[in-house]
Amino acid sequence: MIVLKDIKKSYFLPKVTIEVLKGIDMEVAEKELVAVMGPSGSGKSTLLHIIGCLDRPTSGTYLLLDVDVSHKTDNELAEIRNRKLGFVFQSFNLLPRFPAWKNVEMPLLYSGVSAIERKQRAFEILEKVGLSHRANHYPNELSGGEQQRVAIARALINNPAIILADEPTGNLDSHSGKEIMEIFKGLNKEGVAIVLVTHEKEIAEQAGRIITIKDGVCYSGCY
Amino acid sequence: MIVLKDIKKSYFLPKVTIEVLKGIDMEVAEKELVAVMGPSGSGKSTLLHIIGCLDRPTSGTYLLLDVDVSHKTDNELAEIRNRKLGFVFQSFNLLPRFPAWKNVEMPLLYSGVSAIERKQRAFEILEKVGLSHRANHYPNELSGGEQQRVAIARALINNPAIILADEPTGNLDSHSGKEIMEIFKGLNKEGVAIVLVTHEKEIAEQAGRIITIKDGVCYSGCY
Ligand SMILES: Nc1ncnc2c1ncn2[C@@H]1O[C@H](COP(=O)(O)OP(=O)(O)OP(=O)(O)O)[C@@H](O)[C@H]1O
Ligand SMILES: Nc1ncnc2c1ncn2[C@@H]1O[C@H](COP(=O)(O)OP(=O)(O)OP(=O)(O)O)[C@@H](O)[C@H]1O
Ligand SMILES: [Mg+2]
Ligand SMILES: [Mg+2]
Repeated sequence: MIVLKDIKKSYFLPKVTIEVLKGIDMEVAEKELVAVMGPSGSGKSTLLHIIGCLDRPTSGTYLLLDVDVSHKTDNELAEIRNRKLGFVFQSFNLLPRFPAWKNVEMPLLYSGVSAIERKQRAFEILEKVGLSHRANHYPNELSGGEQQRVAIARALINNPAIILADEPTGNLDSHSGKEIMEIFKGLNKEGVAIVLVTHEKEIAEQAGRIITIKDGVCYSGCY
Repeated sequence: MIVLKDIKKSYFLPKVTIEVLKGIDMEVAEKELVAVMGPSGSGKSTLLHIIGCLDRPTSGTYLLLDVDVSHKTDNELAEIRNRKLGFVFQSFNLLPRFPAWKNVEMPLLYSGVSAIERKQRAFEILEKVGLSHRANHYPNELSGGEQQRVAIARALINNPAIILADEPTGNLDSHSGKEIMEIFKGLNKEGVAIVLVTHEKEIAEQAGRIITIKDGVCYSGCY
């Protein structure tokens, strides 16, 4: 499902080049639930953005669902992303001028679902993450943990084949964190593959495998 | 140092009023290091914003450093805030068009310190949080944990009497989290009072006292 071969990523700044990923070799099979751990600044979000077709690697080969995506156009990548992937960003990326439920329905706008059905599904999924009482709040009227749950709901709304989540429980108390993990584990049992970045040991231990990123390479748990 | 008496806070939305704080009675003495815990959405950030003079309570009395701040003007509150308090926001609030070191020196702009000394102190404090190698990066060129450490450095630069930190280790791996707590504990030994919101049990246990907020009131550890 996800195959990375010698993936490298550098950022070219005016005075210096930052080599973040120095040759990542790893795989995620269908229906797997894997956790990614590593020190702050080690390249976890960078890796997740590449897996999620949000950023391009500097070099290397990436096969997603048996298709070589290293040479796809931006439009083709957007098409794959919108149909197959659900993304929970580390910084949430909610649209400030829309209430929670409109943020959640956003991915459906491109898939031809009617406005009535979009709204209904948005409210259903907000209920699932325990936030139906905040559906009409704008992002700046929500707490940190509530914004995070809106971002999680948005990633689930399109019934994606793969969920990529970047510290999805970082702003949640342990009870809310457990609830979110139960949702992810439930979806994984139904066949959804999940790649989840976390700093929390007790979250990572619930995954089938822990991939550790260190000094720009896959250090352990790569296959 | 910090005395709250029957503090209430409601948000008045078009169709509904949200009562967040329903009568908080609590105190923090000089040189204390206290942790605040509670479920997501229970009002921890709201409480910290009121203690930090960033928001006004709907009713109740608040004494900061023996001064009743409930009736101060906005300018007077800003003056107290800039001279006495250091704030680490849950959402970092870094200025996107300035590099890390300029974000860090920002609080010194109002205190008449020369540009040369501001820059020097900014680089020193970035070194303290382990980020001198990223001093020239803009916020969107930093990882989540690195942005958090810039926000922490900014809160420390002005040698505040009180530090208010909202989930300061939420985006950090356990090693970086420990380093930040060592900095806070070192400052606390030197006499700085610290109020820190966290969801992480092993962080809260390092404080002298744990204040729990539930259903809008101080549930335990209030004095
Ligand atoms: N500007 C606002 N308008 C309306 N409601 C708000 C506003 N800001 C916060 N709220 C509501 O107030 C409640 C408390 O928010 P607060 O940010 O203090 O929670 P918190 O305890 O910090 O939660 P978390 O652990 O998720 O960060 C939330 O339920 C939130 O929806
Ligand atoms: N646009 C950019 N330009 C330059 N450097 C960048 C850029 N984005 C990220 N970096 C650098 O790349 C490194 C990896 O960043 P990344 O966000 O992948 O880390 P991370 O493992 O997710 O860390 P955290 O646990 O703190 O979220 C960091 O050291 C960061 O400074
Ligand atoms: Mg990250
Ligand atoms: Mg909060």
